[in-house]
Amino acid sequence: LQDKQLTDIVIGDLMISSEKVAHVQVNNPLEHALLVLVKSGYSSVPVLDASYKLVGTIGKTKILNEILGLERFEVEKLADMKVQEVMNTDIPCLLRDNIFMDGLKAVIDHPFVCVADEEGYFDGILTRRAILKHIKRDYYT
Amino acid sequence: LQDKQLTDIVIGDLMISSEKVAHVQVNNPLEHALLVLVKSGYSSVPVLDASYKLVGTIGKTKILNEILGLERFEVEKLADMKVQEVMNTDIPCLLRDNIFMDGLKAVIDHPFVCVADEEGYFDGILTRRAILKHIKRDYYT
Ligand SMILES: Nc1ncnc2c1ncn2[C@@H]1O[C@@H]2COP(=O)(O)O[C@H]3[C@@H](O)[C@H](n4cnc5c(N)ncnc54)O[C@@H]3COP(=O)(O)O[C@H]2[C@H]1O
Ligand SMILES: Nc1ncnc2c1ncn2[C@@H]1O[C@@H]2COP(=O)(O)O[C@H]3[C@@H](O)[C@H](n4cnc5c(N)ncnc54)O[C@@H]3COP(=O)(O)O[C@H]2[C@H]1O
Repeated sequence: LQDKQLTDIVIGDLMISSEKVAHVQVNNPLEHALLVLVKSGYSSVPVLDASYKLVGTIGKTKILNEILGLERFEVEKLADMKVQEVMNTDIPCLLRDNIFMDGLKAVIDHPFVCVADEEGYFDGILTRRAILKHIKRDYYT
Repeated sequence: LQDKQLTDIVIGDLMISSEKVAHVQVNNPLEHALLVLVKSGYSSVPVLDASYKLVGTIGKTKILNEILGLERFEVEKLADMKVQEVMNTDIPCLLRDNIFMDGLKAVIDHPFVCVADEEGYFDGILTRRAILKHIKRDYYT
């Protein structure tokens, strides 16, 4: 990776691979999802199904919006709702052998972008931080 | 801005200026801060004092962590606590005439970095998105 030119770098070189990515399952209750998000510290994480295929993403903003009532945050609703009802399914996705520029373009509007294989199995995530670190190195060499 | 070289770009050229930045006041109750965050959709925003000096940042993760009890999220605590007790004061800061590279380095570990003048008055925020958009343009020209 150290010696590779920016033009030879692919998404697979920079992504955080799936085993290191915090995620939730599509049928988890929202309460579990919010706990995962608060304890991991992440604003948003991927949503997978039982066979580890990528189905969407879910974040704190969306969950909190769902339970914001007229007078207070209705935390009791968290136990009744499922990730599936609230998750974002309209998400960009990359392949591990897409090129660096595809990654740069994708993260302009998204803090992270999911990586999946052609059958939809979750491979990992490409973060803005990974892209920025690599750009900084590129500028200094 | 269009014709400026990357080496001539300063933070002031790329930042979102203060009037467009959602923020909270240091003495607001946490309940108000969380409402601002949920309604604006932002994960974290600057905290200012009454004279518009920058004092810190506050985000959803920190607030939710504060109210996470053993059995549930204790939303009633939100009315009792103030932004000041929970905000992050250990934050990086830039000057509007710092150079592009200072900005790139600063956003590697932070989704946004506050910009203030030498007396500490809030000027705006530099976001990762602003840096990434500019880099993409730089790579294409
Ligand atoms: N535990 C931690 N240790 C050190 N720094 C931390 C951290 N948690 C967050 N950060 C810093 O804050 C940035 C924004 O995190 P956020 O959770 O909003 O947004 C994150 C989160 O939604 C997701 N993400 C990152 N790593 C993840 C992981 N291992 N599992 C699941 N999601 C992850 O990708 C987004 C962008 O991540 P990125 O690294 O570019 O940017 C991260 C990173 O610079
Ligand atoms: N209303 C909206 N419209 C379009 N896109 C939206 C959006 N809200 C969020 N995004 C997208 O999501 C990214 C992460 O937003 P987040 O709120 O976690 O993290 C944000 C937020 O904490 C802060 N931020 C950005 N703009 C702000 C503003 N006008 N006022 C206060 N804070 C702001 O800077 C962080 C990084 O912002 P950045 O633009 O790099 O990256 C943003 C942007 O790409």
